[in-house]
Amino acid sequence: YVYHVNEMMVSTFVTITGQESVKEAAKRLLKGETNHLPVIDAENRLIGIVTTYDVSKAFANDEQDMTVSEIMTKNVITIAPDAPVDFAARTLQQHNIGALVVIDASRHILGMLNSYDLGDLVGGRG
Amino acid sequence: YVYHVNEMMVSTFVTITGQESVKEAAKRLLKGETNHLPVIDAENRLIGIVTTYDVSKAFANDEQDMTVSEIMTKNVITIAPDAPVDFAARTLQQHNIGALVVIDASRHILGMLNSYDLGDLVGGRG
Ligand SMILES: C[S@@+](CC[C@H](N)C(=O)[O-])C[C@H]1O[C@@H](n2cnc3c(N)ncnc32)[C@H](O)[C@@H]1O
Ligand SMILES: C[S@@+](CC[C@H](N)C(=O)[O-])C[C@H]1O[C@@H](n2cnc3c(N)ncnc32)[C@H](O)[C@@H]1O
Repeated sequence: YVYHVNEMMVSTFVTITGQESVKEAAKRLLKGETNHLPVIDAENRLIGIVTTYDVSKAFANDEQDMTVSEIMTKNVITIAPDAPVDFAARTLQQHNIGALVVIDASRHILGMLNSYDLGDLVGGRG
Repeated sequence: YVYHVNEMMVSTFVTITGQESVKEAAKRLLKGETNHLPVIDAENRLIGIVTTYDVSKAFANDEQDMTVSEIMTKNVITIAPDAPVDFAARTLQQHNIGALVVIDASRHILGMLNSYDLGDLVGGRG
């Protein structure tokens, strides 16, 4: 049996828009108990991602008074819901990131795939 | 063949001490390009962990002027270097965290095991 992304992703997630503050992003990451916050436009389409890494970086560089769109990563690494999870796992590893945004053909968010959610699928055997 | 933690961990890592500032933690996380910063005492033993999540949380709660020891997690989830990786992967999943600190019997740090480094081992097959 091959697992697909839509079987391992979480479908409850928090989002934010680009004009919000970095402080608001920090509050929403905390409320959502997550490291990853997809950024959406007025039509709910994915336009970026802001993480606890980006908030920490803004604080380190005295840029905490910027907006989300100024500190977010615009080129989001995404995945389709029907992709196999081993492909997703390799994508996470290649990009050195902790989560992929699962989107449909019109860039609406379907869920988030976190690296630590793949725990069950790690075979000890090579 | 069963993979062990010491074959998948990274042995280069940055650390911090408890009396440093949250701002210094943010700078070191950025320099190390990591989300996880083990906290060590004067004898280099592990006493806590501070992550980009903790820095973001401190900023959200206006506690960014605190010290590392005031915002760090003291009960660190660790793992032994000879543990099998499938056990490590399940531990990451159970605690909803992105990395384990690999320590020896006297709590000296040997490396860090990141969830996304396990990508190769995720089998698509159940
Ligand atoms: C490359 S990682 C390096 C630090 C650490 N390894 C981590 O997991 O965050 C940090 C950067 O990755 C970006 N990032 C995280 N998830 C992403 C995703 N799905 N697509 C694009 N960028 C992402 C963040 O915006 C952040 O600037
Ligand atoms: C429980 S996670 C929840 C957010 C998100 N899922 C993540 O991966 O960070 C956030 C908390 O986990 C803690 N943490 C991260 N790695 C840890 C580890 N190896 N041992 C103990 N706590 C850890 C951090 O200090 C932080 O307060």
